[in-house]
Amino acid sequence: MAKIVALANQKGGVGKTTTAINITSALSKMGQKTLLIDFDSQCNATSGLGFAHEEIESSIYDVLLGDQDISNVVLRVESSGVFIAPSSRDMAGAEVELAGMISREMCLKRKLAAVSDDYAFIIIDCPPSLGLLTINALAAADSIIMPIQCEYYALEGLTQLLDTVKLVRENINWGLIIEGILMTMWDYRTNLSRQVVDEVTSFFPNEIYRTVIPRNVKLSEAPGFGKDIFSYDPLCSGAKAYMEAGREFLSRNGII
Amino acid sequence: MAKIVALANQKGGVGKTTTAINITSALSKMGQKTLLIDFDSQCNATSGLGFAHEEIESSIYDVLLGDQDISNVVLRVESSGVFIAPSSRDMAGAEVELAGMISREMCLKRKLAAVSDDYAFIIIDCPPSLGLLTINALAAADSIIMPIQCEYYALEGLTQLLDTVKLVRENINWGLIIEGILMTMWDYRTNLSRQVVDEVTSFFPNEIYRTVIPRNVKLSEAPGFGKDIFSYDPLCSGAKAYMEAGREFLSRNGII
Ligand SMILES: Nc1ncnc2c1ncn2[C@@H]1O[C@H](COP(=O)(O)OP(=O)(O)OP(=O)(O)O)[C@@H](O)[C@H]1O
Ligand SMILES: Nc1ncnc2c1ncn2[C@@H]1O[C@H](COP(=O)(O)OP(=O)(O)OP(=O)(O)O)[C@@H](O)[C@H]1O
Ligand SMILES: [Mg+2]
Ligand SMILES: [Mg+2]
Repeated sequence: MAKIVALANQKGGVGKTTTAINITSALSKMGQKTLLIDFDSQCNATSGLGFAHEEIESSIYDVLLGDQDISNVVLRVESSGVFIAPSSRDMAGAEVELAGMISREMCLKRKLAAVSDDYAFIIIDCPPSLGLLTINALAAADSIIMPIQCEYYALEGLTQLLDTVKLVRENINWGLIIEGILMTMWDYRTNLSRQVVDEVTSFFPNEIYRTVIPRNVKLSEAPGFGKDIFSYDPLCSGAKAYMEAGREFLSRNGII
Repeated sequence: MAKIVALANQKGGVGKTTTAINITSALSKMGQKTLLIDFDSQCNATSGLGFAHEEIESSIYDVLLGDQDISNVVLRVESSGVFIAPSSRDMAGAEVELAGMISREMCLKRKLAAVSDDYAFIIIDCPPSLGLLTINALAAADSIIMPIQCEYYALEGLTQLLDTVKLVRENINWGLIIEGILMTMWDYRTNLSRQVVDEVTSFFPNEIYRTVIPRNVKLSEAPGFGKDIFSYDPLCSGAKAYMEAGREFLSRNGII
């Protein structure tokens, strides 16, 4: 029975995709078979792992709104052993199409049931909004990891995100818990990073991960080569931090 | 007759709000009466100019989906002379509510007509998606400024954004043009920034602004104090760059 984790935050550019790709890779490297679901019409997780959108014959869109089995769309990244259910441009229309369906919040959950026994973990990369796609991800998930950029606006959005999590827990998925808060793009040179981390720590002392992801240009270069950070530059501070975060994730789940 | 400019890019965190606030301020400082519309339920432009969401009695939501006149919701920022139509949390439900309305793409355009003669420019800060709110902004706009972060994923999203602009031009607003492409968060220390700028320049030699906005921590500190960059630190590289961008905007419009 896979544990399903949603990576969500409606604030844009906080490191959802970067975290989804690199946590999935770290877990795979530690022997945990993990499926990454690219649930964003931007297809960043798909291209970030090296799949051009022309190469994608069927995607998570065809699973969600068509009649494809999820196991038919899953691709394997040779170099890292990561499995991904790719996204496609069609996902741009998914929310409008879902809106008219019965039990529209539970579509993803129903489809994931078919592969739940094939993986230890399923990680869902969400788009920067709290619309029906993110709601579907939260409805399907056992827990949520909230990447938070060490910036003022990212802090502001936290209340809205927590309100949504609460709404989903009370109405759709009573078991949804906060897996953790991962601080991203920490810049040792600025006070702002320190202030934001201190603020989040004071509100969420238990949920905030000890591991903090530093700002590291290698993390933003890697997707241009279609590689996770471990394949791109295994010794850089970004790779060390994401491996650390993967370990913390497993230890919080009592696996190591 | 105000010129209406949408700040749009579905990629998250590329500097839409930072550009909206600081271009509006630069234009106001150069004697052009400018209205900023916060069209994102995150309310970042509203809080970035110092208005806490508890202070907002009525917002752009009440204009769009209620019966408020836009002139009744506009607030003035004392220190900088900037006018803003604030957002509110209600905007999170706006897309679903709009979806059921007749001529749902033209709601904003109809409402802006009432204040068009009161301002030289109206700047619309869009959310990180290509949903009905961004479509409304593109339908109401004369032109679009596309902030593009000097990063791989930001480059990837450009085609999708251009496809949407073309769709809006062909079906809803034949006059919509590209005002310009503004490169943001340029980091002189990385090759990535240079590569992305070169790539965008090769595709859009005329639309890309000569002015490039550097990565500058002051720009991310200012919203925490509710100030535009000119009120926060007028001598920093971020302030100089946004004043430069404001000047380039006016010169491209034949005003200076
Ligand atoms: N720790 C980091 N250091 C440096 N750059 C980073 C880091 N994490 C992410 N980035 C870069 O910052 C940008 C935003 O990150 P990313 O795309 O992962 O965020 P996101 O939350 O998924 O964005 P969206 O809201 O658009 O889905 C990307 O260009 C990415 O390469
Ligand atoms: N030139 C810059 N230098 C440093 N930081 C910047 C710069 N421009 C923006 N930022 C910071 O980067 C983050 C993202 O910027 P901003 O919120 O303006 O982007 P956005 O495109 O409006 O995001 P969203 O997609 O969530 O609406 C913010 O924390 C902001 O303060
Ligand atoms: Mg993403
Ligand atoms: Mg914004």
